[in-house]
Amino acid sequence: LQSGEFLELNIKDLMISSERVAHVQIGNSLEHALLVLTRSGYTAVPVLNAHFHLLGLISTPIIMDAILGLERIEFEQLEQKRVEEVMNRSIPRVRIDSELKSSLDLLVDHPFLCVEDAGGIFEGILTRRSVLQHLNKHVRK
Amino acid sequence: LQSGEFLELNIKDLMISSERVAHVQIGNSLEHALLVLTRSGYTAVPVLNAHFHLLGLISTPIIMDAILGLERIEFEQLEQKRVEEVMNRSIPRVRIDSELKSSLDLLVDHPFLCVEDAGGIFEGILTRRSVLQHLNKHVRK
Ligand SMILES: Nc1ncnc2c1ncn2[C@@H]1O[C@@H]2COP(=O)(O)O[C@H]3[C@@H](O)[C@H](n4cnc5c(N)ncnc54)O[C@@H]3COP(=O)(O)O[C@H]2[C@H]1O
Ligand SMILES: Nc1ncnc2c1ncn2[C@@H]1O[C@@H]2COP(=O)(O)O[C@H]3[C@@H](O)[C@H](n4cnc5c(N)ncnc54)O[C@@H]3COP(=O)(O)O[C@H]2[C@H]1O
Repeated sequence: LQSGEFLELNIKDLMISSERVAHVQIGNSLEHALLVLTRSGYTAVPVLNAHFHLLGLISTPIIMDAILGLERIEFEQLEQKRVEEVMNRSIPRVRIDSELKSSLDLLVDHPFLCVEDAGGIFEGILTRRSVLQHLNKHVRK
Repeated sequence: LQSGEFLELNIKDLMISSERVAHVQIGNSLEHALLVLTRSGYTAVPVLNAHFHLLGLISTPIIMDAILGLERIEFEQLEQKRVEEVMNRSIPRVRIDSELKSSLDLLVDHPFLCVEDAGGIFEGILTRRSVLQHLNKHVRK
């Protein structure tokens, strides 16, 4: 397993392209977001605006925490709240032309990274799975 | 990055020991499970029995899918259903004395692996994060 070889692949080759990424739009309710998450089966997805700029991340933990009252989970709040009120805005962004090495650092703490082009347009996501699959191939040699 | 060196570490050294692992018990309701997940902030945790044997996995996607009705999410069902009715029973198990190499294979498709001893007692979990952190150290050398 040579680290040079392992790190040679581009982010573009390892990422899931934007058209295959489940996401929600700014302005959507938490109810809509929860339905998107439930139907896709994912626990977290990107939040984009109409111009396909990345604004943040919404996840089931974030949604559940937002409606956790003192006595019970207040499910009626799901229709009342919007994704922008609770989403995680401080997420790392990776440039599509950057080195895989810096992404490896970030994937230690993030299950996936959002990839952008120079103009800030959402290009896709780089997941732990794809990097581990790539690593596994190299370790097997 | 030498694969021999990278794979030398034991599962025991990389895993999160059982006393630090959030989990639910067989017999718990989905409402209890959802509260455990929400408070811990995790999206999936192991399901154990009273003897600390691993029985399955419960996650927010599984819970949400179980209460997703035709018209709306039927939150009242959370109190009615138990974890054993919906949990994922077909989960990989890793022996604490096994090689890291075989775990690497499994971590491509599973965010964490449950670790057991020879008697089937739950010992802890091996997460993608800990393996990626370990890999990252070796790549940086
Ligand atoms: N429908 C499915 N088919 C096959 N395997 C599935 C699956 N849903 C989940 N998994 C497995 O479970 C892992 C965790 O998924 P999670 O939804 O929590 O966390 C995911 C999710 O938040 C996000 N993600 C992955 N693919 C996505 C997509 N197409 N659209 C939106 N978000 C995605 O990236 C995180 C890490 O993904 P990663 O692939 O590394 O890791 C995934 C994958 O190994
Ligand atoms: N409280 C927290 N503090 C810091 N970082 C946090 C965190 N909660 C989540 N994360 C980050 O988010 C990743 C995905 O967490 P998730 O809960 O979906 O998926 C988790 C969860 O299902 C399970 N897990 C991890 N630690 C656990 C624990 N102590 N008890 C029970 N389950 C745990 O293993 C999966 C993969 O964990 P991994 O560490 O690789 O990856 C974690 C970690 O990088």
